[in-house]
Amino acid sequence: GTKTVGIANQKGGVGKTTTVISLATCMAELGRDILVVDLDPQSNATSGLGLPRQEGRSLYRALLNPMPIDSLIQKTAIEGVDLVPAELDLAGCEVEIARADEYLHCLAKVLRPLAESSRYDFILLDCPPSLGILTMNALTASDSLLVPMQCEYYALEGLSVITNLLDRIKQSGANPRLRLEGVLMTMFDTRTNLAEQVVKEVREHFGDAVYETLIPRNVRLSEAPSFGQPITLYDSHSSGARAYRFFSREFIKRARAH
Amino acid sequence: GTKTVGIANQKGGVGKTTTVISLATCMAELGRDILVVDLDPQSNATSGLGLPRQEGRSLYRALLNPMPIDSLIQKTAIEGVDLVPAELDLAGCEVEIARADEYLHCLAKVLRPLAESSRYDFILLDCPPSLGILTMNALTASDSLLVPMQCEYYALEGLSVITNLLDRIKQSGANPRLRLEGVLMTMFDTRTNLAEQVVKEVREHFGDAVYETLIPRNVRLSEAPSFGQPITLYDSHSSGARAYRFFSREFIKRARAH
Ligand SMILES: Nc1ncnc2c1ncn2[C@@H]1O[C@H](COP(=O)(O)OP(=O)(O)OP(=O)(O)O)[C@@H](O)[C@H]1O
Ligand SMILES: Nc1ncnc2c1ncn2[C@@H]1O[C@H](COP(=O)(O)OP(=O)(O)OP(=O)(O)O)[C@@H](O)[C@H]1O
Ligand SMILES: [Mg+2]
Ligand SMILES: [Mg+2]
Repeated sequence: GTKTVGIANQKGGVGKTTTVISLATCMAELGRDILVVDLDPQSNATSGLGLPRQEGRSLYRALLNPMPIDSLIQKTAIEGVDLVPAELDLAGCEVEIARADEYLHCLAKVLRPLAESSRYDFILLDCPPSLGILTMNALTASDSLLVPMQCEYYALEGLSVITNLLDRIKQSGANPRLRLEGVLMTMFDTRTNLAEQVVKEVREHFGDAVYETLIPRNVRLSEAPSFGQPITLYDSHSSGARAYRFFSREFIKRARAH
Repeated sequence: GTKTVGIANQKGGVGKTTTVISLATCMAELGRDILVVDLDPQSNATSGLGLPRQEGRSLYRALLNPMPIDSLIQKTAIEGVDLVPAELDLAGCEVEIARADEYLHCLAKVLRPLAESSRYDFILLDCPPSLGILTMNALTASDSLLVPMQCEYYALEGLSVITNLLDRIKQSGANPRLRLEGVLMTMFDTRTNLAEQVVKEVREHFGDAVYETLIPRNVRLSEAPSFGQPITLYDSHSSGARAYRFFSREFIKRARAH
């Protein structure tokens, strides 16, 4: 069946959106069918996949009055990658969702029929940099959580916050099946000791949950979004593209094992 | 009197906290008295200034039952820089504040007596990466807004979002005096064309609002927080320390002009 994975970290700028887009396109190259759901009002995953921000086409209405999301799914330029886009108003719906009954389950209700239809191999949820209602909904709707983690000190401080939230969501009964898919180290800068130290410390705390693959800091990854292209189209031979291809194979192997 | 400046940008990881800490310490070197208020539940400004995250010592209670904040102010290791720390529970208070009357003015009420006492030359508010209740409170309590802006494409997309919010807060009457203090370009990487293009585009849209100073990408800035020190103590001769010292003089000159 379909596996739903939330990509979240409340620390900003750690590579959540870059990981969602790159993982989706690399898995599509390996023949998988992927749906990306952009839950961030900034709609970076939407523009990074080359689609315009379209007011009125996001999950906003579906979250408040659960309806099938088929009508919201759009094709992207990448074979095997579809998208539910975001819009700015998504930020406003957090206050409205908070007043709904079972406010944590709005997204799960909308995604469940799709997940059960096995139309996609993976559904990837790109979360905003906060632990607000949209991220909580994503964790409640997910089978597992992937945490991109920048090789910097502030990001290290925040890692236990998101993993504690995973435990709370699991233990509260909101989503008993939720587990940690893994921790992906990003923006690894070979020129500094700091990156090595952070990786060492994360491996000590999280052991095997940390992927082997280290995503290097690579300027081509930050150039690609300005062309609305994933790294595999923008510069297929870059160190960023190679690292995400390596990661996507490691991700599939591990995801299949559970 | 005291000037209150909100440092905000909903895009994550653009250098908000680094700018708050660096600007505070560089202005203290020039003899100013600065209060930093950490409004981010991640409490990075608190740890970056060398203080532990202390549950029960943040603004949380003061925002819900307005009380003088003198008891929350802590001294830091830097002469001339005081801090109101953050704690994780701050995230929880957004939902509670939303239910309060005049929910946008909670922070303004708490800070007003302090601003009127002229005990500090500047009060700097470090905001979380979102446009939620805490950031809206910060903009309502501020005289002006400083927007750190990473020299990357996704950050460029988001710039009009925060400046539109400034206009709405001003025009709605929530804070008629609010103005744009300026846009500071951060993490400028001299090795890439992308950074040059982004700076050029921002200057075209925002003209003189963009500071002359460009903060370079400098690994020493990302190492300093792991020692709980601002850049001026950690590596006073680094390109990061020099750039923020240059910026602090430009900031004071412009702030005094209004
Ligand atoms: N490995 C990398 N090397 C260089 N630049 C990168 C890398 N990964 C991401 N970037 C760039 O760094 C910035 C932050 O990445 P991204 O936007 O993906 O993070 P995020 O966690 O989704 O941010 P937010 O918290 O705002 O949602 C972007 O400008 C992106 O292009
Ligand atoms: N000019 C710079 N050069 C290199 N690294 C930097 C620079 N400025 C900030 N950093 C590092 O980049 C990361 C992001 O910076 P910072 O945490 O200050 O951004 P932020 O906007 O406050 O993030 P958030 O959105 O999570 O609050 C941190 O690890 C910081 O140490
Ligand atoms: Mg993102
Ligand atoms: Mg910050």
